[in-house]
Parts: sequence; structure tokens; C-alpha cells
Amino acid sequence: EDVLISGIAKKDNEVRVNIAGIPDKPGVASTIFKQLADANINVNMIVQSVGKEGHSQISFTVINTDLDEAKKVMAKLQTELGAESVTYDADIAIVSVVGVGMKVYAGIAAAVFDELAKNSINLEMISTSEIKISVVIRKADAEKTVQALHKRFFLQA
Amino acid sequence: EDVLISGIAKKDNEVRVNIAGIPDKPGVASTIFKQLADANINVNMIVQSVGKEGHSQISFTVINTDLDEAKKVMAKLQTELGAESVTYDADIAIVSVVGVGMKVYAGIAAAVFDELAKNSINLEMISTSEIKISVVIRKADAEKTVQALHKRFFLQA
Ligand SMILES: C[C@@H](O)[C@H](N)C(=O)O
Ligand SMILES: C[C@@H](O)[C@H](N)C(=O)O
Repeated sequence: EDVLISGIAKKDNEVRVNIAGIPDKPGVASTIFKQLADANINVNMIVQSVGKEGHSQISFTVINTDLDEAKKVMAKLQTELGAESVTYDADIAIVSVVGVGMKVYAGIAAAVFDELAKNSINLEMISTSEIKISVVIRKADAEKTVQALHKRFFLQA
Repeated sequence: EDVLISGIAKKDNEVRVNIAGIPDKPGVASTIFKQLADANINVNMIVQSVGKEGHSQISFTVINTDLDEAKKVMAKLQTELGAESVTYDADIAIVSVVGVGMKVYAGIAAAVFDELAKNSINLEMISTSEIKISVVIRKADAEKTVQALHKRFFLQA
């Protein structure tokens, strides 16, 4: 089948931000990301899963050098939105598997997750599209993860 | 700034699946996606946000023609993993904004979310990367969303 894994990338200079217990209604996400954009904070990997009982949470990452500024913005937002909590985690890495023609997509995601499971690595966040599978893991697991995935997909490490 | 929105796509033939209250430990995601892959079910837009108290949830979409088969697999998984629930929602659309050079990324996501908020459209799920912003919305809002985003980003509708 026509799958080509073109590369595996690792980012370990980003911090995961999570704002939880926010109202799941129009205008909330735009408020958050407009204020971050106004502060010139670039964000990566925005992830929001299905909400529950009218509330939701949104996770995203920022470059560690933007963390202080992000914290100021998020503190204001927590109050403005009545969010239950805002948490930060700098001890993460984002590992991404990039491919083309992933029509055997379900199999590729399964293989990526299987390789991590074999190595007892916990998947803390997942975000995928037809061309990219990204996972958030502990920073200490990043090197082992990249090596294992290179081996699994027969890539030069 | 060097941003190019290359297109806006809509998918309204997919069903959102969410498995909630699953243990947030290695091997859980791989179990789910291996069983789906074994049943030849292709999945799209896998989203998992940060877990809480040792549990998490994973959302993903399947083509509506795969729904019956997916439900069989998920029913087994719910028991196997002791999941709190598995839910399905066919009344969704996935709208994606694809771009290149999104180094003003934070601004693009903010603009997409702002446009939806202006139109009172709720963002039910979000998944982004540097080249693609995908949102899950009510199917009935899909056409209005695509038109609004085309207009906002000066694209031919
Ligand atoms: C939670 C947040 O995404 C909300 N649903 C919104 O549309 O803004
Ligand atoms: C929830 C699920 O992703 C789990 N953390 C795993 O690694 O399999």
C-alpha cells in the first residue's frame, strides 16, 4: 500500500498549556487565541476533545521562551472565562511521524502507538491528520521514542 | 508575513467516536487502534487532550459507511478497557483550513475561531498543526462556516 513515512521529528523546547473547565460555547476558543496572538505568542498543537456537561478543556503548546508571557495572558483568561484551572508542563516532548499517502492510516497510527506501548511510553496527548501523527510524551522518553520509531519504520536514525 | 491559506475543506460524511474514562497508561491507545486497523477501519482526526486523575478520553472519526463495523469493535473495547462510555455523533462536519508558512500561526487559528464565534458556531473539537487547522462543528453549520472562512481569507468560494 502506498504509504511513505517521510520523517520523524522531535520538539523538546515547548511547554504544554491546558485550560480546563471552560464553557463549551461559541467565542471561548477565539477569546483565548486572540489574546495569545495579540501578545505575539505563537502556539502549536491546539487540541480540544469532546466536551462534557457544557464544559471543555483546550491544550496547546508554546515555545519555552514565550512561557512567561503566556502565563500572564492565561492568568487573565482564567479569570475572564471562569476557568477551573490553567496548568503548565515543561517536561514534555512532541514527537511527530510525517507521512504521505497514509490510506493505511489506521495501521500507521496503530503502529506508532504500539511501538510506544512496547517501550512502556505513555501517550499524554494525541493529534493526527492524514499526513501527520503527533504525540506528547515525557521529555525523558523522547530519544528512546525517536530511535524506536526510526527502527520500526526502517528509517535511518 | 508569509502566510498562504491554500484551501478550506469540508467533510460531512464522517462520524465522531469518543471513548471516555479509559486508563491513561501505556498500551491503551495501541489496543484501540490496532483493533480498528485489524477490522480495516480507517480513522481520521485522532484527538486526545490531557488526562485527569489517571483517566483520559480519545476522540476520532470514521467514514459513516464504516460505522456499523466500528461499533462492534468499540463495544468489545469498552468491555476490555473498562471504559466509562463510548459515544457516536454522526451530525458533525469537519472543516479544515490548510495553509503554508503559518508562522503567524497563532493569528490564523485566532482568526478561524473568531470567524466561527461571530457566526455563533460552537467549536466541538479542535486539532491543529503548523499547516492545518481542523475543527468539528454541527453538520448544519458546515456550509455557513466554509462560506464565512472563504470570505474572511479572501478566497474564491
Ligand atoms: C471550548 C471552546 O472551543 C468553545 N466550544 C468555543 O467554540 O469557543
Ligand atoms: C489514553 C492512552 O492514550 C494512554 N495514555 C496510552 O498511552 O495508551
